[in-house]
This record gives sequence, C-alpha cells and structure tokens, in this order.
Amino acid sequence: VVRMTDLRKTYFMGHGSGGGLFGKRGGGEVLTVHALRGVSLEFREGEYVAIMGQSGSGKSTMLNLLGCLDRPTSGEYILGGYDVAQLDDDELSEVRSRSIGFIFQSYNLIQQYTVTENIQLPLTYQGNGIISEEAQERTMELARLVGLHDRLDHRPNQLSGGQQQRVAIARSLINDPYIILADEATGNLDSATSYEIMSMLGKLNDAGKTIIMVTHEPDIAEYAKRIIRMKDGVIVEDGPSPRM
Amino acid sequence: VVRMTDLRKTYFMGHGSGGGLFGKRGGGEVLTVHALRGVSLEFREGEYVAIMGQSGSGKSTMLNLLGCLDRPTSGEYILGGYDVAQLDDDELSEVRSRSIGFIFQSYNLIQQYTVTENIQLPLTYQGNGIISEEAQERTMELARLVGLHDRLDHRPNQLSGGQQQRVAIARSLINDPYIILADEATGNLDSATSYEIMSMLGKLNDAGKTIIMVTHEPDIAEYAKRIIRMKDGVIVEDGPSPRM
Ligand SMILES: Nc1ncnc2c1ncn2[C@@H]1O[C@H](COP(=O)(O)OP(=O)(O)OP(=O)(O)O)[C@@H](O)[C@H]1O
Ligand SMILES: Nc1ncnc2c1ncn2[C@@H]1O[C@H](COP(=O)(O)OP(=O)(O)OP(=O)(O)O)[C@@H](O)[C@H]1O
Ligand SMILES: [Mg+2]
Ligand SMILES: [Mg+2]
Repeated sequence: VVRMTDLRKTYFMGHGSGGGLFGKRGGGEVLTVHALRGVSLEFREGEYVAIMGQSGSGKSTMLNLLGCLDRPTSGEYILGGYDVAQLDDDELSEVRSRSIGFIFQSYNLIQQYTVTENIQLPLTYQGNGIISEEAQERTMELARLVGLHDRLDHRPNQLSGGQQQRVAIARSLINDPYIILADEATGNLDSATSYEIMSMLGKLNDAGKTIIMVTHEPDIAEYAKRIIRMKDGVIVEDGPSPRM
Repeated sequence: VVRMTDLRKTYFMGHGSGGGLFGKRGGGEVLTVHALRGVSLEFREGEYVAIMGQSGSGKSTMLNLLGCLDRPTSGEYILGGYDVAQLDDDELSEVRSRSIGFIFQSYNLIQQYTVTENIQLPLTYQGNGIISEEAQERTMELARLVGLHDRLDHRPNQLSGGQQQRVAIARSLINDPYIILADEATGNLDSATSYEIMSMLGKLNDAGKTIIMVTHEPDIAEYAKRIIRMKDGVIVEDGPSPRM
C-alpha cells in the first residue's frame, strides 16, 4: 500500500534563516541538513511497524513524507497506487484526509477549540461542515475510548500533557483511516494509560488497519510486528519484532 | 529546602470557558477540577526525587506550584525559608529565576529565537540584557552537553522533537540553579540520549543540586533516590527508590 524508493529530504538553511549570527561565527555552521538520505521501504496493507532511532535521525521527517504532509526533495513515493509527486496540493490533501490518521509528536491541537471540536477537526475538511448525528456519536465514543469523556469542554491549556496527547490520538481516528501514523503517541502517558492506547491500536490492526508508529520505547515497539531502525537519515535495521 | 503543607489547587471552570456546549449537555460536565487535593511534602537540599502517577493525576500541577509558576488555592508553601504566599509577583519571579531551573512538559520555547537565544532566555530576566563572555561560554558548553552544538542557529520549528526538548533542558541550567524541576524531561529522547541526560543530572545531584523530576518511565525513576506516586491529586506512595 506504500512504496518509497530512494526518498531524500534536505533542508536548505540560508543566511536569512540563521540570522545575524551566521556572519560572526564561521565553521561548524550547518547550512544544509540532510534529514533523509535515501530511504527505500515497502509497507503492505495491515502491517504493524515500529520505527526507532536516535533523536534527530529522521523519523518524524519520514513519517511526514509518509503522511503526505511534506514532499521529498527527491525519490519516489507511491501511496495506494498514486504517485504522490503527480498530485497537486488539493488532491494530496484529499488523499490524506480520507486515508490517513496522523498523531503528531507535538499534537498540533487548536488552542481555541475544545476537546470535542479538536477531535472533529478532520471532519470539517470534508463535506459541508455540518457534523452528522453519527459523527457526534463517533466523537463521544472515541473520547470515551481515550478516557476524556469528562474533559469534553476543556481547551488544550486546561488539559494535562497526556490528556492533550490523547485528544490527538482520538482526532487521528475520527475519519476511520486505513493507515495510522503515530509519532511518539504514548510519550506522555503512564504505563496503564499507554497499555490502553496500545491495546486499542492492536484491535485496529486486527481489523485490518495499517499502523506505522515512531517510538523510543522498546516496550511499545514490541507491540508491532516489524521494527525498523534509523540512524542519520538512513535505515540501518529492518526485521520482525521480538514477539513474532 | 522545600515544605508544602496541605497544598490544594482547584480550577474553576465557569460557563464562559465551556462555551455554548454547556447549555445543551447537562450532567457529566465538570465545573471544578480538584487537581491537587491536599499534598504535604518536604524536600531537603540535595535530594533526588521522582514523581510518578497516571496521566491527569496532578504531577505537573504540583511541579508548577513547586516552581512558583502558579499559586495554590490553599495550603502553605515554604521555599528556602520564604513563605511563597507572602511574596508579590516580582519577588516570586526573582526567587524563581535565581534558584529554580524548570524543564517544561511542553518545552515553552520561543519560536522566533534560535537555540542559543532560547538557552540564554533566563539570563535576560536579570541584569541589563548584555550577555557576558562567561555566559556565552556557558551557553556553548550546555549546548554541547545536550548534543546541540551543531544546531545553534536553528529555530524550534527547524528542530526535531527531542532536540527541542534538549534546548529546554539546557535553558533550565543556564542560571546554575539550586533546584531543578523536570517535567517528563526525556519523554522524546531515545535511550542513548536519555542516558546522557540522566548521567548529566546525576552529576549535578552529586554536586549538591536538588532534583525533582516527573516521569512516567520506571527506568528513569530509578535514577532518583526517592519515588513519590500520585493519584487523583494526592500522594499515595512515598519511599526510597529501588537503587537505594
Ligand atoms: N487550566 C485548567 N483548567 C481546568 N482543569 C485543568 C487545568 N489544568 C489542568 N487541569 C486538570 O487538572 C488535572 C491535573 O493536571 P496535571 O497537568 O497536573 O496532570 P499530570 O499528572 O501532569 O498529567 P500528565 O501525566 O498527563 O502530564 C487534569 O485532570 C487536568 O485536566
Ligand atoms: N525545518 C528544518 N530545517 C532544518 N533542519 C531541520 C528541519 N526540520 C528538521 N530538521 C533536522 O532534521 C533532522 C531530522 O529531524 P526529525 O524531526 O526527522 O528527527 P527525529 O528522528 O524525529 O527526532 P526525535 O526523536 O528527536 O523526534 C534533525 O537533525 C533536525 O534538526
Ligand atoms: Mg521526531
Ligand atoms: Mg503533566
């Protein structure tokens, strides 16, 4: 369902983005960052993959490319048969909202919206902005699943870190996506709550959803069936998880 | 050095903060949140304490009170001999910037500032805004310690999640504080990088600094000498760490 061929992502940082300090301090300044240096991967439908690797190794960059939130500098990315490079921004946005649920490393919640409104945000990108009865029920069900049924009217700054993370998790599932991309989805959760979230993801995978999650924790990675390790923008390991 | 007596924190959420939804959906709406329900604790100089507990149990709330970033609803908090309730906002801010280094759960970096400028931010709250030669060297040393010497001119949106977390860690140490309050300081770091950070904190504790850290990870908690567990706004456990 996903095929990446020699994917690269380079950030070009000109003097402008470095500010006045660039002039003063020569040498040691990095003006281009090769975040992804040629990644080739295939994921089949229904896979459950964990991506691990050092901080800064390119995991989020790769996940953003997978989720069509960013375009590669070079290389090919085929998603569900579409060559992503051939799609314009609107088509990309369409594919994304229909098939992919994304849990961001920094949540990306809207500060002015309540928990309910944040969970429903992906629905507003489709259709006419009216939230159906069924969508309302689905929202309540997801809020309950992540343990936030008693925080529905709170806004993000009225929630704990782990509660904000759980809003991001619920939001990623509202469109019933085929593919779930999770970037450190349990980083701010205690073990009991993490277990509940991993258990929920496990059921979604059993039901046929493809799950690709970035995690630093070996205990969380073991829920996956396949573990990929990254280092300095490339894949250095790719094999079955210990539980297989 | 720290004494909290029957500390409570209650958030009052009126109809205003709930928006129009409050009117429609009765029952089940929480209009007051008792985040801290009577906490009494003492920390001596040089202690190394880990605070654990479920998401939403009140850990960050307690840490914010400890760090004088918020005032309790009731109860007493004595810090270094001062009754915090008797200090006005300016005096509180003074005590805070001189004695406490805070690593926030959501980093609180300034998006427009570079890594260097973010690390130096606490210095600008004291003195005349001129960064001394010594402070510049200290900044470079801290950046190197957390592995960001090659990211000095990046801004937060040009950094990975774990790199942003490391900026927050470096910033907390720039004023050489007596007390370090860390809220999930390694949540976005891989094990190798976490180990380096914990090793650095261990040295600081050996040098006499008091460290109070919130963490969800038992492996990280074991670096501490004392472990406190919270549940629903109260302390349910308080004892020596397994390594003692
Ligand atoms: N401004 C606020 N208004 C209303 N409720 C709040 C506010 N801030 C926090 N809360 C509530 O207070 C409770 C405790 O929050 P706190 O941030 O201390 O939890 P925590 O233990 O740090 O959780 P986590 O492990 O998820 O970070 C939570 O249930 C949260 O919803
Ligand atoms: N907009 C940008 N401009 C310049 N460099 C960037 C930008 N975004 C990311 N980087 C760099 O690209 C590299 C990879 O970043 P990425 O966010 O993919 O890392 P990561 O593996 O997710 O790390 P972490 O585990 O800390 O979240 C990092 O070294 C980072 O500094
Ligand atoms: Mg990342
Ligand atoms: Mg917290």
